[in-house]
Amino acid sequence: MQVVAVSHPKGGVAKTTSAAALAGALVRMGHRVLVVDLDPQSSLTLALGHLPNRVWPTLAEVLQYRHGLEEAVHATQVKGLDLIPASPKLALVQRELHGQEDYTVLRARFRSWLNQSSYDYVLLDTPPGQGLLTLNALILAQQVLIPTQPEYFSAYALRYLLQTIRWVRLRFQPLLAYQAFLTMYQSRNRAHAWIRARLEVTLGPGLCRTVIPLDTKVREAAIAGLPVTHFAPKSRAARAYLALAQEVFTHEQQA
Amino acid sequence: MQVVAVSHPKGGVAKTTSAAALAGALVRMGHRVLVVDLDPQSSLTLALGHLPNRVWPTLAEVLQYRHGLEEAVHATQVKGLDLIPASPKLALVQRELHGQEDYTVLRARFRSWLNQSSYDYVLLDTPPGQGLLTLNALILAQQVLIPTQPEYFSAYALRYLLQTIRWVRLRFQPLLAYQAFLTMYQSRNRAHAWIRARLEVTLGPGLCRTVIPLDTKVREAAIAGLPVTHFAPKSRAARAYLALAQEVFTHEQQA
Ligand SMILES: Nc1ncnc2c1ncn2[C@@H]1O[C@H](COP(=O)(O)OP(=O)(O)OP(=O)(O)O)[C@@H](O)[C@H]1O
Ligand SMILES: Nc1ncnc2c1ncn2[C@@H]1O[C@H](COP(=O)(O)OP(=O)(O)OP(=O)(O)O)[C@@H](O)[C@H]1O
Ligand SMILES: [Mg+2]
Ligand SMILES: [Mg+2]
Repeated sequence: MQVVAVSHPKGGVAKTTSAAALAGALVRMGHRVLVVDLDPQSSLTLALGHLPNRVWPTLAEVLQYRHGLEEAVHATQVKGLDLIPASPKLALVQRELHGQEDYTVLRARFRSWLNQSSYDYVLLDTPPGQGLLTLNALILAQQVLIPTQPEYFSAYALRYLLQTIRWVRLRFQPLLAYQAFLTMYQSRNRAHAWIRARLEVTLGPGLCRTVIPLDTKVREAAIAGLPVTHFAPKSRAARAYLALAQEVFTHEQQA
Repeated sequence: MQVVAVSHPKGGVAKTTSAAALAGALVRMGHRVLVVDLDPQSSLTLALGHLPNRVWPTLAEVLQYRHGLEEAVHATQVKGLDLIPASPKLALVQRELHGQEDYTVLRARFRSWLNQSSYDYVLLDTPPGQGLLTLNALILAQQVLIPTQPEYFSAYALRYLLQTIRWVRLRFQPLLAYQAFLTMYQSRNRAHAWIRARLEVTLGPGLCRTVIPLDTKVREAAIAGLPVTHFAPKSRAARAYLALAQEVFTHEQQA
């Protein structure tokens, strides 16, 4: 059982899209997968066909110790892929965590339950920024996948997440590994090639070889409530996410 | 003097790009403008040519009462456009706000100083999500501009911001106005036209007629540290932001 956080402090770099698509790829590879939505904006919940104001209970009720984990697991349109949804109430839960001495509630709630569950992979989708929900995800996870858009703000903000990973390694988990990968990549765009070359230098083995191309099928998949791997399996994005899952999950690269 | 917040809880919808470009447009219209970066990721600081780990003092020192506002104002490459930069330390300031009875520190620090300053417009760039820094911006501002990408997650998350605006109107400022506008719009994209039509119905006069097109000049402007209105004044995005500034700022539409 492998717990993987998908995180990047910059907004709109394809964290949610990647969490859904990698989960879809892992299901295609024959694994049983659980995804957890930690974003009060609930994009992953929407991306997998649920409405955050209807589906219940959600992660908020689990973190408030109002419901068990089992009850918050919901099926998706993809067999073998389950979801613990988010809701706007998570913002309240995050605010309440600030007052607490020990804010590592995700680990406290999930750790022993996950070890006994039958999932092969658990993917955690995090909100933008570096709030306490994101920190909780990094403390529970064994591996962080970092979607990075080949543009200035996102490449620059990467350093903030790498600093946080170093801090989590010191305080909580010395073996927390990370790998970044490029998303929404356009091979004919000179600025994209330039940023890619720079990231290869600064990240070395920490940057995946597989690159996710810009592909409008991704946006259509979100409206259909399906990962792009299941909405348009022959699309360039679906094939790239399958290749990425094989690169990242077959031999865990330490970085 | 008009204080305007640029906000949307979804990440990557062009909040920062719009704050810089609208400020550039207002300068072209002859106004003196101050922009304030409230995002710990400091994208607006980068977008206007400063490095968050070098420029000092920043908004964090102002909100901690360590430095006066005057000292935190920095010039940009655009004459008539000044910046109060952000830094990663803002994340710490935001965490500290959680413990306080009265978290409306932005209004406390800025209100009387702004009334005496010679700026015509002050634009506040907010981080994604709905944390206390964003809430502070909505409490100080008289108008909220809401950049909205014509895609599923961003159109859905709009409701969360509108709820927050209604709450701020009840608790703090009954006259807080808002207007949404479409960004990164591709006229030949059917899903974009569909989402636009839906937003016209749900928002009515709250949706601007001016639409900002997808334009690669925007990304190049960010690397050059200039608003797109000054980097590529004849570009489609620059002309659209000028038209948007004229639509929004000449006759304040209440919504
Ligand atoms: N490969 C791709 N091709 C085209 N569009 C994409 C691709 N990946 C993501 N997108 C689109 O980019 C937008 C941002 O993606 P997404 O919401 O997954 O990012 P995020 O990092 O999760 O955002 P947030 O910071 O708000 O959580 C969405 O509209 C999504 O559909
Ligand atoms: N009209 C446009 N055409 C092309 N690219 C654009 C346009 N507007 C914004 N972008 C690009 O989209 C990305 C996201 O924009 P930006 O960072 O301004 O969004 P944001 O809402 O401020 O993100 P965050 O939620 O992280 O604060 C940036 O790479 C930016 O250059
Ligand atoms: Mg997301
Ligand atoms: Mg921004």
